[in-house]
Amino acid sequence: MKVISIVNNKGGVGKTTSSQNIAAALYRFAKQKVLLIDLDSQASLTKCFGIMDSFNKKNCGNFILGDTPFQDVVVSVAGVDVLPSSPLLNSMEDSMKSAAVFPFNLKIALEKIKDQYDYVIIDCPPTLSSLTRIALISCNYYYVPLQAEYLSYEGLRNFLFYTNELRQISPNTTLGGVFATRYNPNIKKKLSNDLVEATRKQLGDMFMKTYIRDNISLSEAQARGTDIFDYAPDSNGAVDYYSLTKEILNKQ
Amino acid sequence: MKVISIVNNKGGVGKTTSSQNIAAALYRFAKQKVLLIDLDSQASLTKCFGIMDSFNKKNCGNFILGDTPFQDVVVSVAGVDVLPSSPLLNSMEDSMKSAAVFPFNLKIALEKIKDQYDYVIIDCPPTLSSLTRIALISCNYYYVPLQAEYLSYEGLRNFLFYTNELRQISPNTTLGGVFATRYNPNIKKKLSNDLVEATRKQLGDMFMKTYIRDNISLSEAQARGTDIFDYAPDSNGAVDYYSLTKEILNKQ
Ligand SMILES: Nc1ncnc2c1ncn2[C@@H]1O[C@H](COP(=O)(O)OP(=O)(O)OP(=O)(O)O)[C@@H](O)[C@H]1O
Ligand SMILES: Nc1ncnc2c1ncn2[C@@H]1O[C@H](COP(=O)(O)OP(=O)(O)OP(=O)(O)O)[C@@H](O)[C@H]1O
Ligand SMILES: [Mg+2]
Ligand SMILES: [Mg+2]
Repeated sequence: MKVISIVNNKGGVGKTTSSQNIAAALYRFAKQKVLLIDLDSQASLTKCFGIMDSFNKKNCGNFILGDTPFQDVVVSVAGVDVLPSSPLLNSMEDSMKSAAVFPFNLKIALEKIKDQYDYVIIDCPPTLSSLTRIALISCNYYYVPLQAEYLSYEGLRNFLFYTNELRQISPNTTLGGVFATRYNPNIKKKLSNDLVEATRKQLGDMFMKTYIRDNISLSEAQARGTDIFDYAPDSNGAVDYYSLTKEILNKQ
Repeated sequence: MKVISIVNNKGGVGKTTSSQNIAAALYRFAKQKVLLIDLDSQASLTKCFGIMDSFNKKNCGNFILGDTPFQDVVVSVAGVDVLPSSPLLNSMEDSMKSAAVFPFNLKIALEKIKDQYDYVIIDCPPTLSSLTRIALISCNYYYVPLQAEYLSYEGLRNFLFYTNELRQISPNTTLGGVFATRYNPNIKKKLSNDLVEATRKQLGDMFMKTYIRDNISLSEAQARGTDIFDYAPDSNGAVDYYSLTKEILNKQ
């Protein structure tokens, strides 16, 4: 079982959109058994699959804390399994931090289900909070979506510095790659092209060849509670996430 | 002195861009003395003013904790004063939470400087963390930027529920309004128009008449470390933030 975290402390760069569509591509095209974990109390990923988050339902925090069996938390939808989030996840963070095994809580919890899935994809919140650390420590690879804009680019250096430090306590946690989102080299936005080129030079191979173009169908699909391959299979969004997933599979 | 927080736990909706340009408009057009506080450890707002965040400089956390005098933290730039952020702010959050006065830390700290400014604008991180609570409790009004997209719209209900609960311990904290960002009603994106209409119906007067159109000059200005009025005074971004600031001033 391979565990992948989609992570970036900058907000709104496409973490949830990438988690959703990479997982869908792994299932639809590579026939992989996939578990998605929504570690963000905003529950965006949960909503993208049409699962209503609510205070009285169990969430991924219950599985991580071990107070509820996996089967009573997981939801199967459109061929993938989802450990949903809810606003209550926020208040569970303190109990995770005070557990004896922190920050290895999720890594240990995932041991219990390692024979059931080929891939686990973890959508992270836009912070360097304990939930993001728990996700980074539990994964083999982390991928960083980068919006081709100044603020997202500026924050990348500190973020990669932080994740690299983390390897001292979790040597298995490896940067899978950084990829551009909402980027369209053909629209002559000089700033975006300059930022992407600068990142490519700095990161070399760690900067993925595939980029995700701006495509309204991606958010339209989410409003309908489904993935891009189901909603608009011929769109730029579908083509780009298909080739990004292929590039991820080739790197493994 | 009026204190305004720009908040939304959804990431990437324009909190930093709005904080920067509302503050700049208050100074340039309404001749107000403005203090900006960057409560996000990503330090986006700090970078928007060309201030390099670094580990060895004092940040707004030092002022809130009271270990450094205000004058030794504040930076004056382009007519406004900024209490900058740095990656260290993240680690100061725990000391703020354990202070006797939590979560009134900032409210109390601002008492010391209340004769020096007309407005304080606080840029918040994309979470419901303690830093966001500290900001909400210290402000008179909070304004919520809303991207005209499904995930941002979906999260609004829970967010406003949370901020409304907070009024039980801070009755002065009032919703100033919600405003649409990166919205362009003329581009026939049916989903965006539907979401904006739905929000307008739900919120009535609380949904601001001014919306901010998508405008690349806003991020280009940030890459140059300045505000939109200095970089592109005739752009849509400048026109929209001017009228939004006017609408905010009329509401006070
Ligand atoms: N390539 C794209 N083209 C068009 N819209 C996109 C694209 N990627 C993401 N979006 C939209 O942009 C918004 C932000 O994306 P998303 O929510 O996935 O980012 P995030 O990094 O998960 O945000 P947060 O920091 O709040 O968790 C969403 O409304 C999403 O539908
Ligand atoms: N109206 C707009 N038109 C075009 N670009 C915009 C607009 N508003 C914001 N942006 C850009 O979108 C990105 C996200 O905006 P911003 O960083 O201000 O959001 P935020 O809510 O502060 O994000 P975070 O959740 O990470 O704090 C930035 O690169 C910014 O330059
Ligand atoms: Mg997300
Ligand atoms: Mg911001």
